[in-house]
Amino acid sequence: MLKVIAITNPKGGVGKTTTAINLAASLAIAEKQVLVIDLDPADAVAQGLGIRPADLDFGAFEILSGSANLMEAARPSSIARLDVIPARVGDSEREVRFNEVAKNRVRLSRQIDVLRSTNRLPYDYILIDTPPSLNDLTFNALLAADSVLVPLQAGQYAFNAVRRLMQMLVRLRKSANPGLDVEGVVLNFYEKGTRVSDRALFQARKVFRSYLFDTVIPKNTAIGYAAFEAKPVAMMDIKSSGAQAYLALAEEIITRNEKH
Amino acid sequence: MLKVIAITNPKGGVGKTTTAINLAASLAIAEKQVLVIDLDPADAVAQGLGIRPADLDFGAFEILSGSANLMEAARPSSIARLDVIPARVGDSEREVRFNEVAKNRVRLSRQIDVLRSTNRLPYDYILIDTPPSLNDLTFNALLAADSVLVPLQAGQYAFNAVRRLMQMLVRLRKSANPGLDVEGVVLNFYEKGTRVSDRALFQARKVFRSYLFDTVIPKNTAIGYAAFEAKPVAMMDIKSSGAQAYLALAEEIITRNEKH
Ligand SMILES: Nc1ncnc2c1ncn2[C@@H]1O[C@H](COP(=O)(O)OP(=O)(O)OP(=O)(O)O)[C@@H](O)[C@H]1O
Ligand SMILES: Nc1ncnc2c1ncn2[C@@H]1O[C@H](COP(=O)(O)OP(=O)(O)OP(=O)(O)O)[C@@H](O)[C@H]1O
Ligand SMILES: [Mg+2]
Ligand SMILES: [Mg+2]
Repeated sequence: MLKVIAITNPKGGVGKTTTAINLAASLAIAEKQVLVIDLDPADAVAQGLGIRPADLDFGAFEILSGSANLMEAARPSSIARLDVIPARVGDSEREVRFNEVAKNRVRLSRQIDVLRSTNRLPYDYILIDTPPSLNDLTFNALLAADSVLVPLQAGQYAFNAVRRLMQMLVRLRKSANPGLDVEGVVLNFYEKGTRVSDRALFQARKVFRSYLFDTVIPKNTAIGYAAFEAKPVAMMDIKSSGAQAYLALAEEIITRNEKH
Repeated sequence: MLKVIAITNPKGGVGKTTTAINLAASLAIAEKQVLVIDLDPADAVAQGLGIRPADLDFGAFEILSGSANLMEAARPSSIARLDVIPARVGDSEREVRFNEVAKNRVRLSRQIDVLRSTNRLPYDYILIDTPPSLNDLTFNALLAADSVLVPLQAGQYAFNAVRRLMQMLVRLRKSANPGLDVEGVVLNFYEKGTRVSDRALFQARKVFRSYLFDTVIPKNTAIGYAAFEAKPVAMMDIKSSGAQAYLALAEEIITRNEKH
């Protein structure tokens, strides 16, 4: 079974990259074969996993421009069962080009279809990190994905952005990817007992109902610090509240997807 | 004297909108005439100032599509001397259209040139909020601006994004806006005494030198809470550390710009 999940929210700084890295590592710890693809020119997935994109031959840039396929570009990380494809954008010249080749919004989904058609599927989960924007790069991810996972930050501007995303998903389902599901919404930066967080959790339960994951990701300095150490938080401090939350999120996703 | 400042950083969630709203309010408190224009389809500036874009006739959408000019679209806010032009995007249909009309990257700068040519300038400062992306909407702001103000979040992925932005600015200066200056970089979410913040301040001073504002914006729950109350933090609690920081930032900008 191959499940492709796009990690998306047009609101910036909600924890898309942090979730991509830490959920991928947690799924790998739970014995799943995992690939993380970075479609954000910021190339933060590589940074958070201690990988220098310039050292590699290929990245998402080459995949979208058609000069490499997924298996040629996938590289092992320092974590067992976790492969990575960084954006590998580099400079502003290539960033402009990356946005141009992404105008063909089915490039990534074509590559994933090839992967699905092989006999032995190399991965159980593919996670795709996206930029904070509803642009052609994010559309490439949404057309390639089976479902969307939406990190939600406790904060005032957060809910409108998710509404914008959900409206866009309705358009996409009608036009290009009828099977696109919502994997779920996960509340991040939760600070127990603060007004902003308690209000956000209450509102999120009301608005997203069963789409809201039971797991809530706490605001946890270990998560921010692990990014400096260029490793997933579970590899830095498995007992931290952040690491435990992402392991729980991985379990929740595995249970939802594999019980059928 | 009219000074146009674009508030930009391709990294998401660093406090662009928060800075646009609170700096604008602080400049107005310091007796300046101020206009805030929102080029982010998230329309968070309107939300943070308690304005419903749907109640207005025009927004940045109409300005970029050529059906209204700046003075027709500008509306007073509840704060004296502070006018607002929301993005006024509404739904995903208009969001797609907004990105299309923005392909003409000089639309906004043309409108601002018209404003500059009038005898009595209505504003001392125009602040432009931008989406977390180096896209055509952000380029409209960068081509219309005299300078760029960059909020910087203390965090691992923050510095690379500013490097990407600075590289893009070099290209822009050569191609389209030779006079584009850097107004400064302001450190946000500063938590005194934490490793992540102390490291960020040290690094920011080393990397940005005199571009780094002396004023540092603290992480302050009043700032997040004021957004829920749909007002600038100075209007909710002028003694809060957040309000005091934005007043100091306004003073610093006024001193830098008006001493010549
Ligand atoms: N639960 C958490 N606790 C503490 N810090 C966190 C948490 N989640 C994310 N962070 C930190 O917050 C910052 C923003 O997170 P991140 O960069 O993952 O968001 P993003 O949605 O990918 O941003 P962008 O929109 O720019 O792509 C990072 O510095 C990250 O280390
Ligand atoms: N100094 C601060 N202290 C506490 N909360 C803050 C501070 N600055 C910003 N915030 C909160 O952090 C969140 C992100 O800020 P904001 O939305 O202004 O960033 P942004 O850069 O405009 O995001 P985007 O990239 O999505 O446009 C908001 O919920 C805001 O209220
Ligand atoms: Mg990210
Ligand atoms: Mg914003």
